[in-house]
Amino acid sequence: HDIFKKNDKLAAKNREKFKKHKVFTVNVMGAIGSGKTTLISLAIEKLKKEYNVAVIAGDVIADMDASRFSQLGIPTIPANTGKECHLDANIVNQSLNRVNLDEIDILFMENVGNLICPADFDLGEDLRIVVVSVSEGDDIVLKHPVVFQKADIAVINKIDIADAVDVDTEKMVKDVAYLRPGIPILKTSKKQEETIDLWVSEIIKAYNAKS
Amino acid sequence: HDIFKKNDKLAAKNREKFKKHKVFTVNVMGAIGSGKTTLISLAIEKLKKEYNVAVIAGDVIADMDASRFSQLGIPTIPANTGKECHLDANIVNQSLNRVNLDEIDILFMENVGNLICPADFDLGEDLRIVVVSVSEGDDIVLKHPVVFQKADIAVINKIDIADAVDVDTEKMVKDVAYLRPGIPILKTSKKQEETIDLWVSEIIKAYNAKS
Ligand SMILES: Nc1nc2c(ncn2[C@@H]2O[C@H](COP(=O)(O)OP(=O)(O)OP(=O)(O)O)[C@@H](O)[C@H]2O)c(=O)[nH]1
Ligand SMILES: Nc1nc2c(ncn2[C@@H]2O[C@H](COP(=O)(O)OP(=O)(O)OP(=O)(O)O)[C@@H](O)[C@H]2O)c(=O)[nH]1
Ligand SMILES: [Mg+2]
Ligand SMILES: [Mg+2]
Ligand SMILES: [Zn+2]
Ligand SMILES: [Zn+2]
Repeated sequence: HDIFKKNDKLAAKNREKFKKHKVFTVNVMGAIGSGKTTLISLAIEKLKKEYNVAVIAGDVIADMDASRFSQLGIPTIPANTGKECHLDANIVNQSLNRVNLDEIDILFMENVGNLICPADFDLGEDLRIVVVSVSEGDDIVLKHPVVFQKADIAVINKIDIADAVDVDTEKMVKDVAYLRPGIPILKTSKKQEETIDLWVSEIIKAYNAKS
Repeated sequence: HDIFKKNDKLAAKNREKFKKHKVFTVNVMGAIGSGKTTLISLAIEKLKKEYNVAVIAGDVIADMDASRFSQLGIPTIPANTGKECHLDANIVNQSLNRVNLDEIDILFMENVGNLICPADFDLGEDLRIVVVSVSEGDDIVLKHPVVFQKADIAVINKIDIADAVDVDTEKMVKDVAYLRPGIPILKTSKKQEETIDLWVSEIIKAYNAKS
């Protein structure tokens, strides 16, 4: 596919740039409203004391999430994706011109809410995260195999409301493990601090493995 | 845009076909896991006594939703969209070959979970529904203006868990009214029968207006 070839070339360029400036990059994909911004924000709050963190907020209308990030006092680049339903290497490449990569240790990229297209667009990232929430229903994992097959970490969020939506989180965990044996599968809730600590530790683990 | 021109031509063909066979068609769009299948299923249960109902279930992997529909004993056409993140007029056109339109009064088309691309692909439908749920967050409406600007009915679902996710449903209603003044905005929960009766009555109202 021409589009993918073109994207992969640019993704490789991004990867080179990140490597050169020693930036660890995280592509956070997930369903609409699954909690991507919440989880990235909570991670930034914990990480920013010891690491230089920045974020690219990608969406149709990026400034809503971007303002949540900039409130945390870190470099934030809103990336309006318009009619595109996924971030691509080109948008990321252009965003990189707006930030000083030498001043960044960890760069988060919040992808557009979508479990289909983002799976096919390499951004040049080191780490691929997929976030789904219990409120999307427990068949959501098997319905979107490709994005899970390419994930490095899977997050099942909003576990505090699992009973309210009567969803079996263990089924969701099993389904992820079936599609992608061996990857870390985190169950999180913004209301349960220990789950957030684990989420942050997984990012730090991957960061250390890369350094 | 070439893709849209091509789609619009085929959508017009579909529209002609539906008109010829007197089929009332409903395009149900919405976020991933917002409750499209649930709402369509509940509507089918009430409508099938008096109307001949059928459904096209569109998704990456369509058979999960399709089996929920076929259990209701109505003609169900699974439409696998593969890497496409939206139903288009072509997929619908092909699906129509697999059903006897003379035997159908109301045809539901469940779109792929996505609030971006489906807005741009006319399927040839009579009625456009957009479903979001409170669990996606109350900024979800303003983040996706185009799909709401083209909607005929907006549904804010899962109101039974609004407090559990601390979302202001009235803000969501206001945001829809701002983008698309005058359209019916329904607040629903699968657990609150009266909200489902209202949802079904809106469909019947539109059906009668068309006949
Ligand atoms: N109950 C509960 N609600 C949560 C949790 N995490 C996020 N939310 C809520 O879910 C809604 C969406 O959260 P966001 O962080 O904006 O989700 P998102 O994935 O960034 O959304 P988009 O960028 O619009 O796709 C908000 O109302 C959050 O408060 C959680 O762990 N539990
Ligand atoms: N609490 C609550 N849960 C609901 C409601 N409606 C649907 N759900 C749950 O939400 C989840 C998703 O429902 P579906 O009907 O499959 O949603 P969908 O929009 O068809 O999902 P996709 O086709 O995969 O995009 C399921 O676990 C449902 O039981 C509701 O009104 N209240
Ligand atoms: Mg977000
Ligand atoms: Mg469905
Ligand atoms: Zn797409
Ligand atoms: Zn799309």
